[in-house]
Amino acid sequence: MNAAILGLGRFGTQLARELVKMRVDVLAVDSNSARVNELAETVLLAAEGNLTDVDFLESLGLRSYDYVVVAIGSDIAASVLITLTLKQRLRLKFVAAKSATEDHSRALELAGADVVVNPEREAAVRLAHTLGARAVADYMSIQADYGIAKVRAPASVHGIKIGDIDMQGRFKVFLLARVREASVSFNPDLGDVVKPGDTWIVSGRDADLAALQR
Amino acid sequence: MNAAILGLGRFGTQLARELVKMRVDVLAVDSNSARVNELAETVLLAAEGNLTDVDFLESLGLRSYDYVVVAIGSDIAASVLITLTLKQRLRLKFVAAKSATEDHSRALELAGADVVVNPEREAAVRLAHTLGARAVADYMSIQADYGIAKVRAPASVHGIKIGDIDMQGRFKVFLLARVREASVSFNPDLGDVVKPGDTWIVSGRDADLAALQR
Ligand SMILES: Nc1ncnc2c1ncn2[C@@H]1O[C@H](COP(=O)(O)OP(=O)(O)OP(=O)(O)O)[C@@H](O)[C@H]1O
Ligand SMILES: Nc1ncnc2c1ncn2[C@@H]1O[C@H](COP(=O)(O)OP(=O)(O)OP(=O)(O)O)[C@@H](O)[C@H]1O
Repeated sequence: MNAAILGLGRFGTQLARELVKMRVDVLAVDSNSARVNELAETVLLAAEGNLTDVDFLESLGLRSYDYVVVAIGSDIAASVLITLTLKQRLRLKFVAAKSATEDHSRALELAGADVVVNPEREAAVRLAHTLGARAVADYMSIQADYGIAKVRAPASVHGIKIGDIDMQGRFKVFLLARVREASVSFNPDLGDVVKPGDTWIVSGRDADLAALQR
Repeated sequence: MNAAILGLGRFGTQLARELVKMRVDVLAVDSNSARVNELAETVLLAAEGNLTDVDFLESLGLRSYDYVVVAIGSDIAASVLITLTLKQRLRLKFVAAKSATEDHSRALELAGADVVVNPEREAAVRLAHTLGARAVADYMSIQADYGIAKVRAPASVHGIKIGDIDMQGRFKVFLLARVREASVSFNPDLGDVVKPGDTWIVSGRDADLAALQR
């Protein structure tokens, strides 16, 4: 397996190092000689030059690589031009590209990128959901004899507004979050009507959770 | 559930937006008024000011937030100072911080960060392994009547160098990768000795894969 990494910023450099750890044959390219030199001892091949120069790009023999990654984030025009050249002119089978913004991602897709990676956005979404999971776990850990369960919203309240349901009085549970079509809401709108298929993440005593699960 | 996001670069902004989608109550803070204004309509609360100013930091009432995220990547000193102040002086229960480099991560851990996020490094590692998995799948798809299997390295070759094993002749398979202690190698060193516990990812005809699996 081999891979070519074009652009050796933090993302490109970390990618090259991880592939080398997996004993993949790596070509690393950048116009900045210091960055090329920093990786020259680690990777199989390193090259220095301007990737927007089509002659230089063609001289790299990229067609013999399984995977090529365009790891240039902040120069959006360069990133899109290189990706377009690799996919449409050189007809490479697989090109992944790093994106900095949603518009950048869209342009890379139009240019033909097979995979678009936006590290900040993906890490942000991942952390948001990690915090959500922690909120559920933290809530559970402070309620000693309470559990947490994921239950289908009861048929008896389909079509009823969340705010009109007396969760404590009627079901003896606390509604932590509502999940609908894979999207989780921690403070569902009180005017929101319960739909069949809604899932509730609720906290309560085990007997009450069990009753809801039936 | 509520969360405070300190620093509204691409990571902080995407994090705030995703939490708002999950209907979490969000406080967004930055010294740059344009960035604060951009999010002011989306989040519950927004504030503008210098987060390295301890009086300003204390005025935000962060103790009433479940989670606080320091989303300042490029000013390492500011990021570490703010994290230290939040954990050691304000004694906040949970602080996540964004890091730009390994040294930055280490400093954030020393400062007491509960979670350190390095988007470029994590995305790079994830892409490296995605490419590895694709390499295995691609290899499989071009060999019509061949399969791929993960098998324990046979006891008969424990202690033998990889390069001294005639994979084709003896086992009638091609060694795609070797997995040892959760670390995968696509081109294992030919001088590397097979250890008990090694797993091989091999390609071959089903009957030969089955023979190896016994
Ligand atoms: N036209 C080009 N030819 C060759 N190398 C280039 C070209 N443009 C940018 N680079 C290199 O690509 C690397 C990454 O570029 P840049 O810093 O713009 O991306 P980034 O995505 O912001 O970086 P990071 O991965 O650190 O977040 C730099 O080392 C830069 O020298
Ligand atoms: N001392 C400070 N007080 C308040 N806001 C700050 C301070 N230092 C930096 N910021 C803000 O934090 C935000 C993110 O900072 P910066 O651009 O350094 O981080 P980054 O991690 O490189 O960004 P990105 O998330 O876009 O990759 C910026 O909007 C900046 O205005």
